[in-house]
Amino acid sequence: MRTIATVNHKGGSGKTTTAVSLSAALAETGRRVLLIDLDPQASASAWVAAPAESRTLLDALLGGARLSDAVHHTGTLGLDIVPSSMWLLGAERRLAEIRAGDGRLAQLIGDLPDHWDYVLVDCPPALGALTANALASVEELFIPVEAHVMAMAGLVQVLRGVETARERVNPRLRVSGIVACRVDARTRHGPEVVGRLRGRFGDLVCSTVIRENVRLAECPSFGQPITQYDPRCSGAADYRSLACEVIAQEVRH
Amino acid sequence: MRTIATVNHKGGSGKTTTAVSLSAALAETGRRVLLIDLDPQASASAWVAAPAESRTLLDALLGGARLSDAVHHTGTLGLDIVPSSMWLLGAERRLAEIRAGDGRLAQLIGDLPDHWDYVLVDCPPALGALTANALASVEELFIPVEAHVMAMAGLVQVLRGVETARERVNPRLRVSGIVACRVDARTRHGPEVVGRLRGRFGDLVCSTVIRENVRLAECPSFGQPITQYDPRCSGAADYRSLACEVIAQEVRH
Ligand SMILES: Nc1ncnc2c1ncn2[C@@H]1O[C@H](COP(=O)(O)OP(=O)(O)OP(=O)(O)O)[C@@H](O)[C@H]1O
Ligand SMILES: Nc1ncnc2c1ncn2[C@@H]1O[C@H](COP(=O)(O)OP(=O)(O)OP(=O)(O)O)[C@@H](O)[C@H]1O
Ligand SMILES: [Mg+2]
Ligand SMILES: [Mg+2]
Repeated sequence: MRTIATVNHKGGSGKTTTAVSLSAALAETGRRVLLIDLDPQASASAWVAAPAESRTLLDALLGGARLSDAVHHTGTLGLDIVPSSMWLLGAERRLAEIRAGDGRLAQLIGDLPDHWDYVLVDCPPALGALTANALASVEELFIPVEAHVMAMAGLVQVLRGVETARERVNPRLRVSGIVACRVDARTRHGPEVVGRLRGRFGDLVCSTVIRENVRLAECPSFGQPITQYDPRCSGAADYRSLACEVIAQEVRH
Repeated sequence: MRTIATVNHKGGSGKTTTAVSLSAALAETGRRVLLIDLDPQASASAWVAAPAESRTLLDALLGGARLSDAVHHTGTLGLDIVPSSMWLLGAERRLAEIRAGDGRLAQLIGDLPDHWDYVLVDCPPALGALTANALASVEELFIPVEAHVMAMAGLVQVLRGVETARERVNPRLRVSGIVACRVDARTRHGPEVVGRLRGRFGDLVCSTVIRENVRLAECPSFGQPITQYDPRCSGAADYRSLACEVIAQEVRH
Protein backbone atom coordinates (compact mmCIF):
# COMPACT_ATOMS: atom_id res chain seq x y z
CA MET A 1 0.00 0.00 0.00
CA ARG A 2 1.43 3.37 -1.06
CA THR A 3 0.70 6.34 1.19
CA ILE A 4 0.81 9.78 -0.44
CA ALA A 5 -0.10 13.29 0.79
CA THR A 6 -0.73 16.43 -1.27
CA VAL A 7 0.90 19.24 0.70
CA ASN A 8 1.68 22.92 0.18
CA HIS A 9 0.85 25.53 2.77
CA LYS A 10 0.43 28.11 -0.03
CA GLY A 11 -3.29 28.41 -0.46
CA GLY A 12 -4.98 27.52 -3.75
CA SER A 13 -2.03 25.58 -5.15
CA GLY A 14 -4.19 22.69 -6.41
CA LYS A 15 -3.90 20.24 -3.47
CA THR A 16 -7.55 19.19 -3.44
CA THR A 17 -7.94 19.19 -7.23
CA THR A 18 -4.83 16.98 -7.48
CA ALA A 19 -5.86 14.65 -4.62
CA VAL A 20 -9.35 14.04 -6.03
CA SER A 21 -8.37 13.92 -9.73
CA LEU A 22 -5.30 11.71 -9.24
CA SER A 23 -7.31 9.37 -6.99
CA ALA A 24 -9.99 9.03 -9.65
CA ALA A 25 -7.43 8.50 -12.43
CA LEU A 26 -5.70 5.78 -10.38
CA ALA A 27 -9.08 4.13 -9.61
CA GLU A 28 -9.82 4.08 -13.33
CA THR A 29 -6.83 1.76 -13.84
CA GLY A 30 -8.35 -0.72 -11.42
CA ARG A 31 -6.30 0.31 -8.39
CA ARG A 32 -8.21 0.65 -5.10
CA VAL A 33 -7.77 4.11 -3.59
CA LEU A 34 -8.65 5.56 -0.17
CA LEU A 35 -8.76 9.38 -0.04
CA ILE A 36 -8.44 10.89 3.46
CA ASP A 37 -9.65 14.51 3.70
CA LEU A 38 -7.60 16.17 6.41
CA ASP A 39 -8.78 19.72 5.62
CA PRO A 40 -11.49 21.09 7.95
CA GLN A 41 -12.84 23.01 4.93
CA ALA A 42 -13.78 19.56 3.57
CA SER A 43 -13.50 20.56 -0.11
CA ALA A 44 -12.55 17.03 -1.21
CA SER A 45 -15.47 15.53 0.81
CA ALA A 46 -17.96 18.01 -0.67
CA TRP A 47 -16.59 17.31 -4.15
CA VAL A 48 -17.23 13.55 -4.00
CA ALA A 49 -20.51 14.12 -2.11
CA ALA A 50 -19.39 12.39 1.07
CA PRO A 51 -21.39 13.07 4.25
CA ALA A 52 -19.57 16.06 5.80
CA GLU A 53 -21.17 16.23 9.21
CA SER A 54 -19.66 13.13 10.70
CA ARG A 55 -17.27 13.39 13.63
CA THR A 56 -15.76 10.01 12.94
CA LEU A 57 -12.36 11.24 11.66
CA LEU A 58 -12.13 13.50 14.72
CA ASP A 59 -13.07 10.58 16.98
CA ALA A 60 -10.40 8.44 15.32
CA LEU A 61 -7.71 11.13 15.70
CA LEU A 62 -8.56 12.02 19.29
CA GLY A 63 -10.39 9.00 20.65
CA GLY A 64 -10.72 5.31 20.11
CA ALA A 65 -12.46 5.01 16.74
CA ARG A 66 -10.71 3.23 13.88
CA LEU A 67 -10.16 4.89 10.51
CA SER A 68 -11.99 2.05 8.80
CA ASP A 69 -15.14 3.06 10.77
CA ALA A 70 -15.06 6.38 8.87
CA VAL A 71 -14.68 5.05 5.32
CA HIS A 72 -17.46 5.79 2.77
CA HIS A 73 -17.82 4.70 -0.84
CA THR A 74 -18.00 7.41 -3.50
CA GLY A 75 -19.75 7.45 -6.88
CA THR A 76 -16.44 6.39 -8.43
CA LEU A 77 -15.71 2.68 -8.58
CA GLY A 78 -12.56 1.88 -6.64
CA LEU A 79 -12.44 5.23 -4.81
CA ASP A 80 -13.39 5.40 -1.12
CA ILE A 81 -13.12 8.42 1.18
CA VAL A 82 -12.67 9.26 4.85
CA PRO A 83 -14.56 12.59 4.89
CA SER A 84 -13.62 15.65 6.86
CA SER A 85 -15.86 18.16 8.62
CA MET A 86 -15.68 21.35 10.63
CA TRP A 87 -15.22 19.15 13.67
CA LEU A 88 -11.61 18.75 12.57
CA LEU A 89 -10.91 22.36 13.59
CA GLY A 90 -11.10 21.12 17.15
CA ALA A 91 -8.49 18.47 16.31
CA GLU A 92 -6.00 21.11 15.17
CA ARG A 93 -5.86 22.66 18.64
CA ARG A 94 -6.15 19.46 20.68
CA LEU A 95 -3.55 17.47 18.65
CA ALA A 96 -1.08 20.32 19.16
CA GLU A 97 -1.52 19.87 22.92
CA ILE A 98 -1.27 16.06 23.30
CA ARG A 99 2.17 14.45 23.65
CA ALA A 100 3.07 12.71 20.34
CA GLY A 101 -0.12 14.19 18.85
CA ASP A 102 1.62 14.31 15.47
CA GLY A 103 1.78 10.52 15.35
CA ARG A 104 -1.96 9.80 15.66
CA LEU A 105 -2.69 9.54 11.96
CA ALA A 106 0.34 7.29 11.40
CA GLN A 107 -1.07 4.79 13.91
CA LEU A 108 -4.51 4.93 12.29
CA ILE A 109 -3.13 4.37 8.78
CA GLY A 110 -0.92 1.58 10.09
CA ASP A 111 -4.04 -0.17 11.47
CA LEU A 112 -5.93 -0.03 8.14
CA PRO A 113 -6.78 -3.41 6.56
CA ASP A 114 -4.77 -4.17 3.42
CA HIS A 115 -7.74 -3.47 1.16
CA TRP A 116 -6.41 -0.42 -0.73
CA ASP A 117 -3.43 -0.04 -3.10
CA TYR A 118 -3.17 3.73 -2.50
CA VAL A 119 -3.97 6.05 0.40
CA LEU A 120 -4.04 9.74 -0.60
CA VAL A 121 -4.24 12.43 2.10
CA ASP A 122 -5.45 15.95 1.17
CA CYS A 123 -3.97 18.61 3.50
CA PRO A 124 -5.16 22.09 4.54
CA PRO A 125 -3.17 25.22 3.55
CA ALA A 126 -1.45 25.49 6.91
CA LEU A 127 1.61 24.25 8.75
CA GLY A 128 -0.39 23.17 11.81
CA ALA A 129 -0.96 19.90 13.63
CA LEU A 130 -3.09 18.30 10.87
CA THR A 131 -0.38 18.79 8.22
CA ALA A 132 2.26 17.65 10.73
CA ASN A 133 0.21 14.46 11.19
CA ALA A 134 0.17 13.90 7.45
CA LEU A 135 3.96 14.40 7.16
CA ALA A 136 4.45 11.90 9.99
CA SER A 137 2.18 9.26 8.51
CA VAL A 138 2.81 8.93 4.77
CA GLU A 139 5.86 7.80 2.82
CA GLU A 140 5.45 10.03 -0.22
CA LEU A 141 4.53 13.63 -0.97
CA PHE A 142 3.23 15.31 -4.08
CA ILE A 143 3.55 19.09 -3.92
CA PRO A 144 1.14 20.92 -6.25
CA VAL A 145 2.36 24.41 -7.19
CA GLU A 146 0.37 26.96 -9.14
CA ALA A 147 2.48 28.13 -12.08
CA HIS A 148 2.74 31.67 -10.71
CA VAL A 149 5.84 33.36 -9.34
CA MET A 150 4.07 34.05 -6.02
CA ALA A 151 3.81 30.30 -5.46
CA MET A 152 7.54 29.72 -5.93
CA ALA A 153 8.56 31.53 -2.76
CA GLY A 154 6.67 29.17 -0.45
CA LEU A 155 8.15 26.05 -2.04
CA VAL A 156 11.47 26.40 -0.26
CA GLN A 157 9.64 26.59 3.07
CA VAL A 158 7.64 23.46 2.20
CA LEU A 159 10.79 21.51 1.35
CA ARG A 160 12.43 22.71 4.57
CA GLY A 161 9.39 21.48 6.52
CA VAL A 162 9.69 18.10 4.78
CA GLU A 163 13.34 17.86 5.74
CA THR A 164 12.51 18.57 9.39
CA ALA A 165 9.75 15.94 9.42
CA ARG A 166 12.14 13.40 7.88
CA GLU A 167 14.78 14.04 10.52
CA ARG A 168 12.44 14.18 13.51
CA VAL A 169 9.50 11.83 12.95
CA ASN A 170 9.46 10.00 9.61
CA PRO A 171 12.78 8.86 8.08
CA ARG A 172 10.99 7.20 5.14
CA LEU A 173 9.34 10.46 3.98
CA ARG A 174 10.30 11.53 0.44
CA VAL A 175 9.04 13.95 -2.21
CA SER A 176 7.77 11.90 -5.15
CA GLY A 177 6.90 14.87 -7.29
CA ILE A 178 6.36 18.59 -7.61
CA VAL A 179 3.31 19.08 -9.85
CA ALA A 180 2.96 22.30 -11.85
CA CYS A 181 -0.74 23.19 -11.77
CA ARG A 182 -3.00 25.67 -13.57
CA VAL A 183 -0.41 26.26 -16.27
CA ASP A 184 -2.05 28.76 -18.62
CA ALA A 185 -0.42 28.29 -22.02
CA ARG A 186 -2.17 31.45 -23.27
CA THR A 187 0.32 33.47 -21.20
CA ARG A 188 4.13 33.53 -21.16
CA HIS A 189 4.17 33.59 -17.37
CA GLY A 190 2.89 30.05 -16.77
CA PRO A 191 5.41 28.22 -18.97
CA GLU A 192 8.17 30.54 -17.71
CA VAL A 193 7.49 29.56 -14.10
CA VAL A 194 7.46 25.87 -15.12
CA GLY A 195 10.89 26.42 -16.68
CA ARG A 196 12.13 28.01 -13.46
CA LEU A 197 10.75 25.11 -11.42
CA ARG A 198 12.58 22.59 -13.61
CA GLY A 199 15.74 24.66 -13.48
CA ARG A 200 15.70 24.79 -9.72
CA PHE A 201 14.24 21.42 -8.70
CA GLY A 202 15.22 19.21 -11.67
CA ASP A 203 13.74 15.70 -11.72
CA LEU A 204 11.61 16.38 -8.65
CA VAL A 205 9.24 18.19 -11.05
CA CYS A 206 6.83 15.80 -12.77
CA SER A 207 7.04 15.79 -16.55
CA THR A 208 3.24 16.08 -16.63
CA VAL A 209 2.02 19.64 -16.18
CA ILE A 210 -1.63 20.27 -15.37
CA ARG A 211 -2.97 22.89 -17.76
CA GLU A 212 -5.49 25.54 -16.72
CA ASN A 213 -8.83 24.01 -17.70
CA VAL A 214 -12.15 25.47 -16.56
CA ARG A 215 -13.76 22.01 -16.58
CA LEU A 216 -11.65 21.22 -13.48
CA ALA A 217 -13.15 24.25 -11.74
CA GLU A 218 -16.69 23.28 -12.79
CA CYS A 219 -16.76 19.63 -11.80
CA PRO A 220 -16.88 20.00 -7.98
CA SER A 221 -20.43 21.35 -8.26
CA PHE A 222 -21.49 18.21 -10.13
CA GLY A 223 -20.13 15.87 -7.45
CA GLN A 224 -17.94 14.03 -9.95
CA PRO A 225 -14.19 13.81 -10.55
CA ILE A 226 -12.94 15.11 -13.90
CA THR A 227 -12.55 11.59 -15.33
CA GLN A 228 -16.35 11.20 -15.16
CA TYR A 229 -17.52 14.81 -15.58
CA ASP A 230 -15.66 15.38 -18.85
CA PRO A 231 -13.47 12.40 -19.70
CA ARG A 232 -12.13 13.94 -22.94
CA CYS A 233 -11.06 17.39 -21.64
CA SER A 234 -7.45 18.43 -21.09
CA GLY A 235 -7.90 18.28 -17.29
CA ALA A 236 -8.80 14.58 -17.46
CA ALA A 237 -5.96 13.89 -19.89
CA ASP A 238 -3.40 15.66 -17.69
CA TYR A 239 -4.39 13.84 -14.52
CA ARG A 240 -4.41 10.51 -16.36
CA SER A 241 -0.90 11.21 -17.54
CA LEU A 242 0.10 12.13 -13.98
CA ALA A 243 -1.40 8.82 -12.81
CA CYS A 244 0.81 7.06 -15.37
CA GLU A 245 3.88 8.74 -13.90
CA VAL A 246 2.80 7.71 -10.41
CA ILE A 247 2.22 4.13 -11.55
CA ALA A 248 5.61 4.05 -13.30
CA GLN A 249 7.18 4.86 -9.91
CA GLU A 250 5.57 1.72 -8.42
CA VAL A 251 8.56 -0.33 -9.53
CA ARG A 252 10.75 1.68 -7.15
CA HIS A 253 8.31 1.35 -4.29
CA MET B 1 -8.40 55.80 10.60
CA ARG B 2 -10.19 52.92 8.87
CA THR B 3 -9.05 49.42 9.78
CA ILE B 4 -9.71 46.68 7.19
CA ALA B 5 -8.68 43.00 6.94
CA THR B 6 -8.70 40.74 3.88
CA VAL B 7 -9.92 37.38 5.15
CA ASN B 8 -10.95 34.03 3.68
CA HIS B 9 -9.63 30.75 4.98
CA LYS B 10 -10.01 29.24 1.47
CA GLY B 11 -6.51 29.26 0.08
CA GLY B 12 -5.63 31.23 -3.03
CA SER B 13 -8.75 33.41 -2.98
CA GLY B 14 -6.83 36.64 -3.70
CA LYS B 15 -6.32 37.99 -0.15
CA THR B 16 -2.72 39.10 -0.65
CA THR B 17 -3.26 40.37 -4.20
CA THR B 18 -6.24 42.41 -2.95
CA ALA B 19 -4.46 43.72 0.18
CA VAL B 20 -1.39 44.90 -1.76
CA SER B 21 -3.22 46.18 -4.86
CA LEU B 22 -5.98 47.98 -2.95
CA SER B 23 -3.41 49.54 -0.61
CA ALA B 24 -1.43 50.84 -3.58
CA ALA B 25 -4.55 52.16 -5.33
CA LEU B 26 -5.63 53.98 -2.14
CA ALA B 27 -2.11 55.40 -1.71
CA GLU B 28 -2.27 56.72 -5.28
CA THR B 29 -5.19 58.93 -4.27
CA GLY B 30 -3.02 60.57 -1.60
CA ARG B 31 -4.33 58.50 1.32
CA ARG B 32 -1.72 57.17 3.75
CA VAL B 33 -1.91 53.41 4.10
CA LEU B 34 -0.29 50.95 6.53
CA LEU B 35 -0.31 47.32 5.38
CA ILE B 36 0.15 44.71 8.15
CA ASP B 37 1.25 41.28 6.90
CA LEU B 38 -0.16 38.73 9.34
CA ASP B 39 0.64 35.69 7.16
CA PRO B 40 3.78 33.73 8.19
CA GLN B 41 4.28 32.99 4.47
CA ALA B 42 4.98 36.72 4.15
CA SER B 43 3.79 36.95 0.52
CA ALA B 44 2.76 40.62 0.89
CA SER B 45 6.12 41.48 2.52
CA ALA B 46 8.09 39.73 -0.24
CA TRP B 47 5.95 41.48 -2.86
CA VAL B 48 6.78 45.01 -1.65
CA ALA B 49 10.37 43.98 -0.91
CA ALA B 50 10.12 44.54 2.84
CA PRO B 51 12.80 42.92 5.06
CA ALA B 52 11.29 39.52 5.90
CA GLU B 53 13.68 38.29 8.55
CA SER B 54 12.71 40.67 11.31
CA ARG B 55 11.09 39.37 14.49
CA THR B 56 9.60 42.73 15.33
CA LEU B 57 5.94 41.86 14.59
CA LEU B 58 6.37 38.72 16.70
CA ASP B 59 7.95 40.77 19.50
CA ALA B 60 5.04 43.21 19.31
CA LEU B 61 2.41 40.44 19.44
CA LEU B 62 4.06 38.47 22.23
CA GLY B 63 6.30 40.95 24.03
CA GLY B 64 6.61 44.62 24.66
CA ALA B 65 7.51 46.06 21.26
CA ARG B 66 5.19 48.61 19.63
CA LEU B 67 3.78 48.13 16.16
CA SER B 68 5.26 51.45 15.08
CA ASP B 69 8.74 49.98 15.78
CA ALA B 70 8.06 47.48 12.98
CA VAL B 71 6.90 49.88 10.26
CA HIS B 72 8.95 50.13 7.03
CA HIS B 73 8.47 52.35 3.99
CA THR B 74 7.89 50.66 0.63
CA GLY B 75 8.78 51.81 -2.89
CA THR B 76 5.24 53.19 -3.17
CA LEU B 77 4.64 56.71 -1.91
CA GLY B 78 2.10 56.70 0.90
CA LEU B 79 2.28 52.93 1.49
CA ASP B 80 4.08 51.61 4.59
CA ILE B 81 4.27 48.00 5.75
CA VAL B 82 4.67 45.96 8.94
CA PRO B 83 6.38 42.90 7.45
CA SER B 84 5.80 39.32 8.47
CA SER B 85 8.30 36.48 8.71
CA MET B 86 8.49 32.78 9.54
CA TRP B 87 8.88 33.84 13.16
CA LEU B 88 5.11 34.44 13.13
CA LEU B 89 4.54 30.67 13.07
CA GLY B 90 5.63 30.68 16.68
CA ALA B 91 3.00 33.34 17.41
CA GLU B 92 0.21 31.11 16.09
CA ARG B 93 0.85 28.51 18.80
CA ARG B 94 1.75 30.88 21.62
CA LEU B 95 -1.17 33.30 21.05
CA ALA B 96 -3.56 30.35 21.21
CA GLU B 97 -2.20 29.57 24.67
CA ILE B 98 -2.20 33.02 26.34
CA ARG B 99 -5.38 34.33 27.99
CA ALA B 100 -6.98 36.98 25.76
CA GLY B 101 -4.31 36.22 23.16
CA ASP B 102 -6.84 37.11 20.43
CA GLY B 103 -6.86 40.73 21.61
CA ARG B 104 -3.13 41.49 21.23
CA LEU B 105 -3.31 42.98 17.74
CA ALA B 106 -6.29 45.16 18.72
CA GLN B 107 -4.21 46.76 21.49
CA LEU B 108 -1.27 47.29 19.12
CA ILE B 109 -3.44 48.91 16.43
CA GLY B 110 -5.14 51.02 19.08
CA ASP B 111 -1.72 52.37 20.17
CA LEU B 112 -0.69 53.39 16.61
CA PRO B 113 -0.10 57.14 16.07
CA ASP B 114 -2.78 58.81 13.95
CA HIS B 115 -0.47 58.99 10.95
CA TRP B 116 -2.34 56.68 8.54
CA ASP B 117 -5.82 56.97 6.95
CA TYR B 118 -6.09 53.23 6.34
CA VAL B 119 -4.71 50.11 8.02
CA LEU B 120 -5.04 46.95 5.89
CA VAL B 121 -4.31 43.54 7.42
CA ASP B 122 -3.51 40.57 5.14
CA CYS B 123 -4.49 37.23 6.75
CA PRO B 124 -3.25 33.66 6.28
CA PRO B 125 -5.52 30.94 4.82
CA ALA B 126 -6.41 29.52 8.22
CA LEU B 127 -8.87 29.96 11.06
CA GLY B 128 -6.15 30.05 13.72
CA ALA B 129 -5.01 32.57 16.32
CA LEU B 130 -3.55 35.07 13.80
CA THR B 131 -6.83 35.37 11.87
CA ALA B 132 -8.74 35.52 15.17
CA ASN B 133 -6.51 38.47 16.14
CA ALA B 134 -7.35 40.21 12.89
CA LEU B 135 -11.11 39.68 13.39
CA ALA B 136 -10.80 41.10 16.91
CA SER B 137 -8.84 44.17 15.87
CA VAL B 138 -10.36 45.68 12.70
CA GLU B 139 -13.74 47.27 12.03
CA GLU B 140 -14.16 46.17 8.43
CA LEU B 141 -13.60 43.06 6.35
CA PHE B 142 -13.16 42.54 2.65
CA ILE B 143 -13.60 38.91 1.63
CA PRO B 144 -11.89 38.05 -1.68
CA VAL B 145 -13.45 35.01 -3.40
CA GLU B 146 -12.09 33.32 -6.49
CA ALA B 147 -14.91 33.08 -9.05
CA HIS B 148 -14.99 29.28 -8.89
CA VAL B 149 -17.72 27.09 -7.44
CA MET B 150 -15.23 25.43 -5.06
CA ALA B 151 -14.68 28.81 -3.39
CA MET B 152 -18.40 29.37 -2.73
CA ALA B 153 -18.71 26.57 -0.17
CA GLY B 154 -16.19 28.13 2.23
CA LEU B 155 -17.88 31.53 2.16
CA VAL B 156 -20.69 30.49 4.48
CA GLN B 157 -18.12 29.29 7.02
CA VAL B 158 -16.26 32.61 6.78
CA LEU B 159 -19.45 34.61 7.39
CA ARG B 160 -20.32 32.35 10.32
CA GLY B 161 -16.85 32.99 11.78
CA VAL B 162 -17.39 36.74 11.38
CA GLU B 163 -20.71 36.51 13.21
CA THR B 164 -19.07 34.67 16.11
CA ALA B 165 -16.25 37.25 16.33
CA ARG B 166 -18.81 40.08 16.33
CA GLU B 167 -20.79 38.48 19.17
CA ARG B 168 -17.80 37.48 21.29
CA VAL B 169 -14.99 40.00 20.85
CA ASN B 170 -15.68 42.80 18.39
CA PRO B 171 -19.21 44.26 18.16
CA ARG B 172 -18.12 46.87 15.59
CA LEU B 173 -16.94 44.25 13.07
CA ARG B 174 -18.74 44.37 9.70
CA VAL B 175 -18.29 42.99 6.19
CA SER B 176 -17.67 45.94 3.87
CA GLY B 177 -17.49 43.86 0.73
CA ILE B 178 -17.19 40.47 -0.91
CA VAL B 179 -14.80 40.87 -3.85
CA ALA B 180 -15.08 38.49 -6.82
CA CYS B 181 -11.50 37.78 -7.92
CA ARG B 182 -9.84 36.13 -10.92
CA VAL B 183 -13.03 36.35 -12.96
CA ASP B 184 -12.11 34.83 -16.31
CA ALA B 185 -14.51 36.30 -18.87
CA ARG B 186 -13.24 33.80 -21.46
CA THR B 187 -15.24 31.11 -19.65
CA ARG B 188 -18.92 30.90 -18.70
CA HIS B 189 -18.05 29.58 -15.26
CA GLY B 190 -16.52 32.78 -13.85
CA PRO B 191 -19.41 35.12 -14.67
CA GLU B 192 -21.88 32.41 -13.61
CA VAL B 193 -20.31 32.19 -10.15
CA VAL B 194 -20.38 36.01 -9.88
CA GLY B 195 -24.10 35.86 -10.68
CA ARG B 196 -24.59 33.26 -7.95
CA LEU B 197 -22.63 35.39 -5.47
CA ARG B 198 -24.83 38.43 -6.21
CA GLY B 199 -27.96 36.29 -5.99
CA ARG B 200 -27.01 34.94 -2.61
CA PHE B 201 -25.21 37.84 -0.92
CA GLY B 202 -26.79 40.87 -2.69
CA ASP B 203 -25.21 44.26 -1.95
CA LEU B 204 -22.45 42.70 0.12
CA VAL B 205 -20.80 41.86 -3.23
CA CYS B 206 -18.77 44.78 -4.59
CA SER B 207 -19.89 46.02 -7.99
CA THR B 208 -16.23 45.95 -9.08
CA VAL B 209 -15.08 42.48 -10.14
CA ILE B 210 -11.37 41.76 -10.46
CA ARG B 211 -10.76 40.13 -13.84
CA GLU B 212 -8.17 37.38 -14.35
CA ASN B 213 -5.10 39.28 -15.55
CA VAL B 214 -1.68 37.65 -15.79
CA ARG B 215 0.01 41.00 -15.06
CA LEU B 216 -1.25 40.64 -11.47
CA ALA B 217 0.50 37.27 -11.24
CA GLU B 218 3.71 38.67 -12.72
CA CYS B 219 4.18 41.79 -10.64
CA PRO B 220 5.20 40.20 -7.30
CA SER B 221 8.52 39.16 -8.86
CA PHE B 222 9.23 42.79 -9.79
CA GLY B 223 8.63 44.06 -6.24
CA GLN B 224 5.99 46.53 -7.40
CA PRO B 225 2.23 46.79 -6.98
CA ILE B 226 0.15 46.60 -10.17
CA THR B 227 -0.41 50.39 -10.22
CA GLN B 228 3.32 50.85 -10.86
CA TYR B 229 4.20 47.64 -12.69
CA ASP B 230 1.59 48.08 -15.43
CA PRO B 231 -0.62 51.08 -14.70
CA ARG B 232 -2.76 50.63 -17.85
CA CYS B 233 -3.61 46.92 -17.53
CA SER B 234 -7.04 45.59 -16.50
CA GLY B 235 -5.69 44.51 -13.08
CA ALA B 236 -4.70 48.10 -12.24
CA ALA B 237 -8.01 49.43 -13.57
CA ASP B 238 -10.04 46.95 -11.51
CA TYR B 239 -8.23 47.65 -8.27
CA ARG B 240 -8.52 51.42 -8.86
CA SER B 241 -12.24 51.00 -9.31
CA LEU B 242 -12.38 48.91 -6.12
CA ALA B 243 -10.50 51.71 -4.33
CA CYS B 244 -13.20 54.13 -5.56
CA GLU B 245 -15.89 51.93 -4.04
CA VAL B 246 -13.96 51.81 -0.76
CA ILE B 247 -13.51 55.59 -0.77
CA ALA B 248 -17.21 56.10 -1.53
CA GLN B 249 -17.95 54.16 1.68
CA GLU B 250 -15.90 56.70 3.69
CA VAL B 251 -18.98 58.88 4.06
CA ARG B 252 -20.64 56.13 6.11
CA HIS B 253 -17.56 55.60 8.24
N1 LIG C 1 -5.88 22.96 -13.63
C1 LIG C 1 -6.85 23.77 -13.18
N2 LIG C 1 -7.56 24.49 -14.05
C2 LIG C 1 -8.53 25.35 -13.61
N3 LIG C 1 -8.85 25.53 -12.32
C3 LIG C 1 -8.18 24.81 -11.41
C4 LIG C 1 -7.16 23.89 -11.76
N4 LIG C 1 -6.66 23.34 -10.62
C5 LIG C 1 -7.35 23.90 -9.60
N5 LIG C 1 -8.26 24.77 -10.06
C6 LIG C 1 -9.15 25.64 -9.29
O1 LIG C 1 -8.31 26.50 -8.52
C7 LIG C 1 -8.82 26.68 -7.21
C8 LIG C 1 -7.77 26.18 -6.22
O2 LIG C 1 -7.57 24.79 -6.35
P1 LIG C 1 -7.71 23.82 -5.06
O3 LIG C 1 -8.87 24.22 -4.24
O4 LIG C 1 -7.63 22.43 -5.54
O5 LIG C 1 -6.35 24.21 -4.32
P2 LIG C 1 -5.97 23.84 -2.81
O6 LIG C 1 -4.50 23.91 -2.73
O7 LIG C 1 -6.62 22.58 -2.44
O8 LIG C 1 -6.63 25.05 -2.01
P3 LIG C 1 -6.62 25.19 -0.38
O9 LIG C 1 -5.29 25.82 -0.09
O10 LIG C 1 -7.78 26.10 -0.06
O11 LIG C 1 -6.79 23.81 0.18
C9 LIG C 1 -10.13 25.91 -7.16
O12 LIG C 1 -11.19 26.82 -7.39
C10 LIG C 1 -10.02 24.91 -8.30
O13 LIG C 1 -11.28 24.64 -8.87
N1 LIG D 1 -6.97 38.80 -10.80
C1 LIG D 1 -5.95 37.94 -10.87
N2 LIG D 1 -5.51 37.55 -12.08
C2 LIG D 1 -4.49 36.64 -12.19
N3 LIG D 1 -3.88 36.06 -11.14
C3 LIG D 1 -4.28 36.41 -9.92
C4 LIG D 1 -5.32 37.36 -9.69
N4 LIG D 1 -5.49 37.49 -8.35
C5 LIG D 1 -4.61 36.66 -7.76
N5 LIG D 1 -3.87 36.02 -8.69
C6 LIG D 1 -2.85 34.98 -8.47
O1 LIG D 1 -3.52 33.90 -7.86
C7 LIG D 1 -2.72 33.33 -6.84
C8 LIG D 1 -3.47 33.43 -5.53
O2 LIG D 1 -3.62 34.77 -5.15
P1 LIG D 1 -3.16 35.27 -3.68
O3 LIG D 1 -1.87 34.66 -3.33
O4 LIG D 1 -3.29 36.75 -3.64
O5 LIG D 1 -4.31 34.62 -2.80
P2 LIG D 1 -4.31 34.45 -1.21
O6 LIG D 1 -5.71 34.30 -0.81
O7 LIG D 1 -3.53 35.55 -0.61
O8 LIG D 1 -3.52 33.06 -1.02
P3 LIG D 1 -3.14 32.41 0.42
O9 LIG D 1 -4.39 31.66 0.78
O10 LIG D 1 -1.99 31.49 0.13
O11 LIG D 1 -2.80 33.52 1.33
C9 LIG D 1 -1.39 34.08 -6.85
O12 LIG D 1 -0.47 33.34 -7.63
C10 LIG D 1 -1.74 35.40 -7.55
O13 LIG D 1 -0.63 35.89 -8.28
MG1 LIG E 1 -7.70 22.16 -0.67
MG1 LIG F 1 -2.02 35.41 0.89
